[in-house]
Amino acid sequence: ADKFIVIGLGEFGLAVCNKLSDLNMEVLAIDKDSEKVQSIQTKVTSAVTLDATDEVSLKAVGGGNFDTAIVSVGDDLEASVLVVLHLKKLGVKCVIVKAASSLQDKVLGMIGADKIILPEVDAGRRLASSLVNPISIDFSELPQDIGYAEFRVPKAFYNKTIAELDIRRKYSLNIIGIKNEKGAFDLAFSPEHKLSDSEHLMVIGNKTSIKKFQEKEK
Amino acid sequence: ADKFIVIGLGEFGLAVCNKLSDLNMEVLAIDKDSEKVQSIQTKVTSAVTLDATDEVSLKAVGGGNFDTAIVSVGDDLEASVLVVLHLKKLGVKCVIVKAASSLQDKVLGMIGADKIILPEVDAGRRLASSLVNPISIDFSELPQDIGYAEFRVPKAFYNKTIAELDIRRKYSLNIIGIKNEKGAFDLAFSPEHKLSDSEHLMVIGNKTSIKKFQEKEK
Ligand SMILES: Nc1ncnc2c1ncn2[C@@H]1O[C@H](COP(=O)(O)OP(=O)(O)OP(=O)(O)O)[C@@H](O)[C@H]1O
Ligand SMILES: Nc1ncnc2c1ncn2[C@@H]1O[C@H](COP(=O)(O)OP(=O)(O)OP(=O)(O)O)[C@@H](O)[C@H]1O
Repeated sequence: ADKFIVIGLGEFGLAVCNKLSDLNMEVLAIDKDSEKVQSIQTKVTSAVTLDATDEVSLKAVGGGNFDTAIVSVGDDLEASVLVVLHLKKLGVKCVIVKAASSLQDKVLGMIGADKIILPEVDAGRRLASSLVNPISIDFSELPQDIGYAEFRVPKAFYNKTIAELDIRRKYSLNIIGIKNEKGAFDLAFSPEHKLSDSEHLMVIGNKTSIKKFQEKEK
Repeated sequence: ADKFIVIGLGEFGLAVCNKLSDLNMEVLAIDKDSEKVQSIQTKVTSAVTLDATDEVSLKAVGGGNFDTAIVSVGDDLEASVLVVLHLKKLGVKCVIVKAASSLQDKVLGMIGADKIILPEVDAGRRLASSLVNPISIDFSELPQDIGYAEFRVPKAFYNKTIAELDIRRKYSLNIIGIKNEKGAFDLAFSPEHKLSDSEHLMVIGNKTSIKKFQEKEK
């Protein structure tokens, strides 16, 4: 669960390696370019030079032992397809691929990639939104230890009001909204609103507090 | 303020054009490749085929009349540099550039770009964070009409407690935290906390509610 194989050390793959390592994850970094492998050696758990389109090499480094693989081997669709197919054949549960274009996105989805990233499209959309709505600061600017989660209303909360439950004080969580079963949500709910089993709580708070709440209310 | 010039219609530029147009912004789309210009013609306000490294052409289409330019002309650093310099010379206030690498990032910053985007680095970091902390849903998944903002404590609020101010009911805003003058913030503040003039309110709510509050508390 905290073991990752990252294949392809371009800007994207490198950023993934660096961030995963900063978060203390175990990372095996792979690239066919030995210079790139060398420059990341000290940062990750291990780094190996090999051609990931060669199934034998991938198997030799234990590629199949990872739950999650992140693949970004550049514009060559054939290379991306081969690497994805090898990883799935070796039993990797979650194969994430960076696609070089919307067309590649389609193809990679069809051959079994579990998640496809289009950095340019994502970045373009985000930039446009932030230019039109500067008031909505990118939430990813909120500090790293803050999380957002949605919870079914726990049995113990049925028919109680938000005010009487005193959630902020008891759980260090902030309810920012209530979702109904259709997915519509209300951010302007009254503190006197009584919670029901068909609702979900939209919650913000410290990630530790969120985890604690999840454990407790199971 | 809602007039944009987008130069370069690769995946990034295209995504910017599409999103800005969806948000009803005025968009002039530019590319040297007439096929790309044609395919976006019906989506944007206007689309023109020209070489943006040619200052005369840029001036001819009124490049200087835009407040914001978004430039993504590919891997050729020289082309990016030329386009940025021309736009600044024509008087464009905000020139945003997509850089092809961390090295380009440095150079473009030094020659006057106001904001530089590195989609692969951003995407790699975000992916890594979401893999380690699946519990923290990407806030940009919160619906488009929700915003986050920070406000100085209005004079009328000095020395009052959050509880007595009843901000959620009066302003449809949710205070998720309080920032002090050093930038440190507290998400677990007590409702009995008295607000002071050295603090900032960290607020989430409907964007309309945020705007109203901004107007009112000036
Ligand atoms: N078959 C392969 N096996 C291992 N590594 C490979 C293979 N093919 C390409 N690579 C590596 O993948 C990396 C891809 O980076 P490149 O800059 O070409 O593309 P990219 O994915 O578009 O990069 P970026 O993330 O910067 O946008 C390179 O470091 C390259 O050496
Ligand atoms: N001097 C120029 N004037 C106008 N358009 C240009 C100029 N140079 C390049 N372009 C255009 O900019 C676009 C750049 O897209 P390209 O796919 O090469 O790079 P990119 O910025 O890496 O794209 P992506 O956003 O897909 O990552 C192309 O459509 C190209 O025609």
